[in-house]
Amino acid sequence: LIEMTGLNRIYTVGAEKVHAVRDMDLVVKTGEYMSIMGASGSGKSTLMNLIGCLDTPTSGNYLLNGLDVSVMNDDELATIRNREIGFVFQTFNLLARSTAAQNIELPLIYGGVSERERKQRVAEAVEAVSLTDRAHHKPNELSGGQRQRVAIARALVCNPSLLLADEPTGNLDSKTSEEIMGLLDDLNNKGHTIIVVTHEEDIADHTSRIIRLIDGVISSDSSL
Amino acid sequence: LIEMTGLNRIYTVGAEKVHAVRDMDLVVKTGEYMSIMGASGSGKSTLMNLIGCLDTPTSGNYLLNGLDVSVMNDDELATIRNREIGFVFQTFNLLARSTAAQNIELPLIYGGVSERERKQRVAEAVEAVSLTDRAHHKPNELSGGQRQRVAIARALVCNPSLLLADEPTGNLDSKTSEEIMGLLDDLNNKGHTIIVVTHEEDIADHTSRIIRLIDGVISSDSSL
Ligand SMILES: Nc1ncnc2c1ncn2[C@@H]1O[C@H](COP(=O)(O)OP(=O)(O)OP(=O)(O)O)[C@@H](O)[C@H]1O
Ligand SMILES: Nc1ncnc2c1ncn2[C@@H]1O[C@H](COP(=O)(O)OP(=O)(O)OP(=O)(O)O)[C@@H](O)[C@H]1O
Ligand SMILES: [Mg+2]
Ligand SMILES: [Mg+2]
Repeated sequence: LIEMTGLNRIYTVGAEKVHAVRDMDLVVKTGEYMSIMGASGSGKSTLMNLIGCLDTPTSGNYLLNGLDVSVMNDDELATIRNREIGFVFQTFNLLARSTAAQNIELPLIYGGVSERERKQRVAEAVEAVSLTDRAHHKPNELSGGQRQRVAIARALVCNPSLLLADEPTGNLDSKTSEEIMGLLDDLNNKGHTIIVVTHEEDIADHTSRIIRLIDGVISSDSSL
Repeated sequence: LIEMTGLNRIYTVGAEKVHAVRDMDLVVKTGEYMSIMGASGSGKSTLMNLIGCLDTPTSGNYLLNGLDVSVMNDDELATIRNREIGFVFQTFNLLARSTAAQNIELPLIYGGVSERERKQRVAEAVEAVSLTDRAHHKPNELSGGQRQRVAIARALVCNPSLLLADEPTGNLDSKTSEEIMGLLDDLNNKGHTIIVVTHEEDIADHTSRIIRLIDGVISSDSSL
């Protein structure tokens, strides 16, 4: 599914260059359930943004489902992101003036799903993350962990073939974390590919492969 | 230091009322090191905002250092918040157009500290959270855990007598979390009062008292 060769991402800040991802080779097969771990600042979110086509590498090759991402135009990238990939952001990125339910519905509106089916699927996603009695609240009327769950529901509602979750349980107590990981386990059992950034070993234990980053480089890979 | 009696906080959302903190009695002595735990949505951040004078209770009494907070005007509350209380927010609340160093310096500017001393203290705070090589980056040029550390450094730079930290390690790997908890341990050893919201038992184990919330009510208190 994912084939990265010699991938680099260098940020420029004034005169300084930050080499966040260095010369990375990574292969992820369809249906894999993988964790990415590593210290704060080691490049995990940068790598996730590259995988999810939210960011362009400085150099290197990225084949997604056999297609060369670097030769795609913005429309093609946007289509892939909306239809194939679900992304749970480390900072949630919810729309402040929309309710939880409206935020969760948005990818379905982009996907051209009928209103009747949208309402049905949003209700199911809201129920799955235990937010039924908060669905009409806006983000600033929700707790931190409730906002995180809205972000998760929004990523799940499209039934994405690739789910990218950047620290999805960082704001959740252990019981709620376990419920969320249960949802991810179910999704993987149906054949979806899941990549989770986490710094908690309990969360990583749900997955079947763990890669660890140090300063933008893969320092260990449990599948090797 | 903190004496709350019959405290309530009710949010109104349209026609609905959310009773986030219910009839709470809480006493915290100077120099205590306490954790607040509980499920997502149980009222932890709401309680922290009430303790930190960032929010007003719907009813009940709050004495801070023997002073009745409910009869203070905005200026008096702002003075207390700036001089006595350091707050690490669950969502960081950094200024997007300022660098990490500028964000950390801000409370010292409000406190009327001289420029020479400000530069010194900001450099020490940046060093304490291991961000020396990122101090000139803006928040969107930092990783999630680096932003969290900027928020922590900003709360610590005033040497506050009361530090309120709402899930300060949620975005940090275990090694960085331990370093941050080490900073809090040191602060408490110097006599400062520290209250930490966390959902991780390892973090709570640094503190000497744990209260647990269920639906806005204290369900257990290890000091009793
Ligand atoms: N401004 C608001 N308006 C309406 N309801 C709110 C508001 N802020 C919080 N709430 C509700 O009050 C309850 C308590 O919220 P609070 O943020 O204190 O929870 P929390 O314990 O910090 O949760 P988490 O662990 O998820 O951060 C939640 O159910 C939330 O939906
Ligand atoms: N837009 C940017 N401009 C400059 N530097 C950046 C930018 N975004 C990230 N960085 C830097 O790149 C490095 C990797 O960042 P990244 O967000 O990928 O880390 P991370 O592993 O996700 O960390 P965390 O666990 O703290 O979320 C960090 O040192 C960060 O300061
Ligand atoms: Mg990150
Ligand atoms: Mg909270």
